[in-house]
Amino acid sequence: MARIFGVVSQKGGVGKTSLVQNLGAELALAGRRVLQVDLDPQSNLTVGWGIDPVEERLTVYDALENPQQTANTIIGLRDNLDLIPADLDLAAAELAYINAIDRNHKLKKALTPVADYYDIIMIDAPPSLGFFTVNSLAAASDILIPLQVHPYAYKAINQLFIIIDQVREINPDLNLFGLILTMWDQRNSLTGAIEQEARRRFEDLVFSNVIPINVRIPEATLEGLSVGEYESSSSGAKAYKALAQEMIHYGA
Amino acid sequence: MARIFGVVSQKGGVGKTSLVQNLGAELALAGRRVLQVDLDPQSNLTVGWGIDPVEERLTVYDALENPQQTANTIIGLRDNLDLIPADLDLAAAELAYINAIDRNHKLKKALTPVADYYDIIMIDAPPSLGFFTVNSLAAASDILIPLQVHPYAYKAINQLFIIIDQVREINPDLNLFGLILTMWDQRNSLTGAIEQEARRRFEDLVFSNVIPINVRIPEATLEGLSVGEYESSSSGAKAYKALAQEMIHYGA
Ligand SMILES: Nc1ncnc2c1ncn2[C@@H]1O[C@H](COP(=O)(O)OP(=O)(O)OP(=O)(O)O)[C@@H](O)[C@H]1O
Ligand SMILES: Nc1ncnc2c1ncn2[C@@H]1O[C@H](COP(=O)(O)OP(=O)(O)OP(=O)(O)O)[C@@H](O)[C@H]1O
Ligand SMILES: [Mg+2]
Ligand SMILES: [Mg+2]
Repeated sequence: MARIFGVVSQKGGVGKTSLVQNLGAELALAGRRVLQVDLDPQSNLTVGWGIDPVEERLTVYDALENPQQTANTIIGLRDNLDLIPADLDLAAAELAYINAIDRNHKLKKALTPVADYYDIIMIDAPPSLGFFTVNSLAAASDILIPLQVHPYAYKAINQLFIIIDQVREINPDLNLFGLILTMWDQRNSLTGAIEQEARRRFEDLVFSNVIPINVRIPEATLEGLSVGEYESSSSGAKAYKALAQEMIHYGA
Repeated sequence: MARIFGVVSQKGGVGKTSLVQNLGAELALAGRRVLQVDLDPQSNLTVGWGIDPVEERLTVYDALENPQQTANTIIGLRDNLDLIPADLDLAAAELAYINAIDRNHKLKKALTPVADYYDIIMIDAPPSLGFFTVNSLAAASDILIPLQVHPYAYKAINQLFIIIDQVREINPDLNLFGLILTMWDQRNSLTGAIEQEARRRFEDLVFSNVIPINVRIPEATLEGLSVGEYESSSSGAKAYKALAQEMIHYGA
């Protein structure tokens, strides 16, 4: 049975999509069978892999609608690495299921038919605490929180923890796997201050490896590649690779 | 009658809140009577001004509920500069008004009683194209789009333009005032590529002044200050001041 990671933060632009794409790619290179799920109508993860969300294809919305279809939505990206893409139509799901009894379990049901084919499933979600993030957390076994070393992102953690506790009412075994410091910039004092505060408060929940600010990360998305494929010697690529090893060390 | 600017982008972390706070502060210093509205449940604009959203007070939600209350929600920040704060309870508004006939006009109605006291109103909204962004656009006379010089943010423009066109059905005079390049970093090639593409496509809708990457911007929020107050000699502070002058030159 796959370990399912919900990558969540309601703060925008903290590196959720980048984490799913690049950490997932490194875990696949390390031999884990990985499925990435784009649960954001913005479809950045889909775009990041060079797939045009405008083209007609089955998407995660089709899987939510009919779990029997899930296998047909899967795109093979690389060895050991698959994707369930999204498109803008996914935005309609939030209201479509407003009165559905199983509203919060749509994704869990969609993933059940395929979960056994994978070791790791990673779910990208939009910057909000609504339907998509709740579905991700309800489907997940584990949570990964990218924590940008900025004040607003740090302050967002309290509210996120409240939502996580609420979701534990329907998913009691939901485990916080860890926090990953992102957009880390040793040149500025803010990085140090936020890192120190985060490690003091969350202790060993914060991974040792941080993701530094590195322009190769957004550049790689223009090519539809992971940053490791785009430039393996870059600080960003090395960081995700090291993080993957740390994740594996802790049981991923 | 105030000119009402909706500052919008569904891409997260592109500098919406920073733009409202800092550009608004500079416009107030230049003598414009400015009201800032925090229409994001995350309340980052409120926090950025050093106001604790947890404390009991009237917020923008009270103004949405009862426009007669709007004046009572206003906090005086500085000379010529006021704020309507938010708190986390605002998240409930999206569903509370799901069947309201005037669902999209709640903010417009809330601002009408106070609009004449101001020259400029600036509205911060969350990273989505839902209720809050639509309300901002429906209340606005003008739109400002912060455009982070990254691929995902650039790709988000198409969808944003579609929503703007839709809102023009209920707000026909809605004017796109301009796009502001943010997190501009002359050290990396991506900045140049995205800037060139944006200026080619949107021409003089893109302001000449850009907002550079500058750590003083997030640092200032820790102190509840605008970046101009925090460190007026910083590149960030100078950029917002120059941008304010450019806005005034174009009629703000
Ligand atoms: N460590 C990094 N260094 C430099 N740029 C980065 C880094 N991580 C991510 N980025 C870039 O910053 C932007 C924001 O990252 P990303 O889109 O992954 O965040 P997100 O949390 O998924 O955003 P959203 O909230 O909009 O979904 C993207 O353009 C991405 O390529
Ligand atoms: N030019 C800049 N240089 C460095 N940091 C910046 C700059 N502009 C904004 N920031 C910081 O980057 C983060 C994202 O900016 P901000 O919160 O203003 O974006 P946003 O679009 O409002 O995000 P959200 O989508 O979450 O509402 C914040 O921590 C902010 O302080
Ligand atoms: Mg994302
Ligand atoms: Mg914001």
